[in-house]
Amino acid sequence: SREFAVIGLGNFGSAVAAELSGLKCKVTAIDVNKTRIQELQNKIHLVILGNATERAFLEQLEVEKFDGFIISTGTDSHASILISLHLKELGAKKIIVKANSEDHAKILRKVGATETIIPEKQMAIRLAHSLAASNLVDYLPLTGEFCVAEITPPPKFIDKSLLELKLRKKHNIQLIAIKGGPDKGFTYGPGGDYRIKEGDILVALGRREDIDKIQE
Amino acid sequence: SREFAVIGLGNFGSAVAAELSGLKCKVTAIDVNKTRIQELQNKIHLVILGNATERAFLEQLEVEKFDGFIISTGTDSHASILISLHLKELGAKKIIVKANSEDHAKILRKVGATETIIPEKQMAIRLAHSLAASNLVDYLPLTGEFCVAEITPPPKFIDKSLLELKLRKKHNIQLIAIKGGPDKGFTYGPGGDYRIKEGDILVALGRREDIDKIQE
Ligand SMILES: Nc1ncnc2c1ncn2[C@@H]1O[C@H](COP(=O)(O)OP(=O)(O)OP(=O)(O)O)[C@@H](O)[C@H]1O
Ligand SMILES: Nc1ncnc2c1ncn2[C@@H]1O[C@H](COP(=O)(O)OP(=O)(O)OP(=O)(O)O)[C@@H](O)[C@H]1O
Repeated sequence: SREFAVIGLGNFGSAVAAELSGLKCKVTAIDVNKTRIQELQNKIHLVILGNATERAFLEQLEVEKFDGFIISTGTDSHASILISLHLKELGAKKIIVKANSEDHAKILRKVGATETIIPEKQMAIRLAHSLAASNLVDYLPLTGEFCVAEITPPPKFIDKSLLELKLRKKHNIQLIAIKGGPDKGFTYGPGGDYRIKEGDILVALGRREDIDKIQE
Repeated sequence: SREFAVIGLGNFGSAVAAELSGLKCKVTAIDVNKTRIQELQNKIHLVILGNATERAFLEQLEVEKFDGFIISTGTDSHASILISLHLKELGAKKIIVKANSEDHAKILRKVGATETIIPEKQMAIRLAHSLAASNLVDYLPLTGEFCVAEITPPPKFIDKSLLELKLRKKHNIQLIAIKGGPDKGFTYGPGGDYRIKEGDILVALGRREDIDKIQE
C-alpha cells in the first residue's frame, strides 16, 4: 500500500489525510500547530509536530520512501514555495501543492512542484465538463465498488492476446486502454488480437477485488 | 446544446461560466456587481446585472428553459439559500450551489439544491482517490479529444446485439456500460450477446466526433 506525507492540516490537508487513511494508505501528517496535530492524532497512522520550511526537519523524514507529498500551508505562499524547493532537492517523488493563485502555481512548478491544485478553479472546470457532457467519474462514484485501475500484467499475461486472455469472461474486468509504458501514450479500445508485451500497463474497469486478484 | 445560468461571478462562478461557454453551451451570467458583469461581457453569450435574491428578478428569466443553475454568491450563506428556495419554487431543473460548509450544504439541500459543492473538500477527496488508485479521469484529460458520453441509441440500434453492431470496429467507440434508464442501474462490460432495448443509454468512450456521428 502506498505511503504519503501531508504537510499543513487545514480543511484541505486534513481532508486529504483522512481520505487517504480511509483508503488504506499510510499517512504521515505534519503541521506546525499543535491543535491541528491533536485533532488528527487518533485518525492518522503518524502525526508529527514541526515546521516544514526547516530543511533539517524534512531531512529526518526519509523523503524518498514516500510515494508523494501533499502540501497545503495556507495563504502564506512563501512557506509552500520553500517546502517544495527543499523536497525537490531531497528527492521527493511527487510534490503536490495547493496554490493560492495562478502566479503562485507557476512559481511552485518552477521550484519543483509536480502538480498544483487550485480547488475552486479546478472544481469549476470539472463541473462545467460534467454539465456539458457526461464523464465516467459521474458513474463511478469514487467510493463505489467499481474502479478504474492501472494493472501491471502478471508474467502469465505477457505475449498473450486479449482474445486468449478473456479478461471479461474469465477475470471479470473490462480493458479500457493499454498504456505503453511512461510517455508512450495510450491505445484505447485495443482489439482482440492485441498481444500484451513487457512494459505494458493495462487500464481496466472492474470491482476492486477482481482487480486485486489479477495482481496476485 | 445545453443552456445554463450562473449566478455570482466570483472566482468559481466566472470560471464555470467561461468553461461552459468554451464547451459551446449557452450561458447566462448574473451578478449584482457591475464590475463583474463588465469583466465577462465579451466572453459570455448573455450577462445580466441583477439581485438574484429578488424573486421578481428570477421570474423574468424563464427558469424552466435552463438545463441548470449554478450559484456561487460568496460568504453570505443567506443569499444562496434564498436563491435556491426561489429557483426550486420556479421549477428549476438543476440547482447546483457552492457551499461554505457542511452545515450550509445541508440547509441548501433542504431548500431545494440538487447538488452542493465544497471545492476544497471535494478536490481533497478526488486527490486522495487518484493518489491511492488511478482513475480514468486522469487518463482522459477533460480537455482532450477522448471523452465518455451518454448516448441515446438511434432507432437502427434498437433490438440489435452488440456483436451485430460492432461498436468498436464500425463506429470507433468503446462501450463501457449500459445504463438501464433512470434509476435502473448500470450493466458494466455487457457481453456481445446483449441486445439494446428502448430506454437503454449507452455509456461509451470515444473521440467526440465519433460519438456525435452515432447520434446523427
Ligand atoms: N511551515 C509550516 N510547517 C508545517 N505546517 C504549516 C507551516 N505553515 C503553515 N502550516 C500549517 O498549514 C495549515 C494551513 O491551513 P489553512 O487553513 O491556513 O490553509 P489552507 O490549508 O490553504 O486552507 P484550507 O483550510 O482551506 O485547506 C495550518 O494548519 C498551519 O498550521
Ligand atoms: N444576491 C446576489 N445576486 C447576484 N449576485 C450576487 C448576489 N450576492 C452576491 N453576488 C455575487 O456573487 C459573487 C460572489 O463572489 P465571491 O468572490 O464573494 O465568492 P465566491 O464565489 O463564493 O468565492 P470565489 O470567488 O472563491 O468563487 C460576487 O461577485 C457578488 O457580487
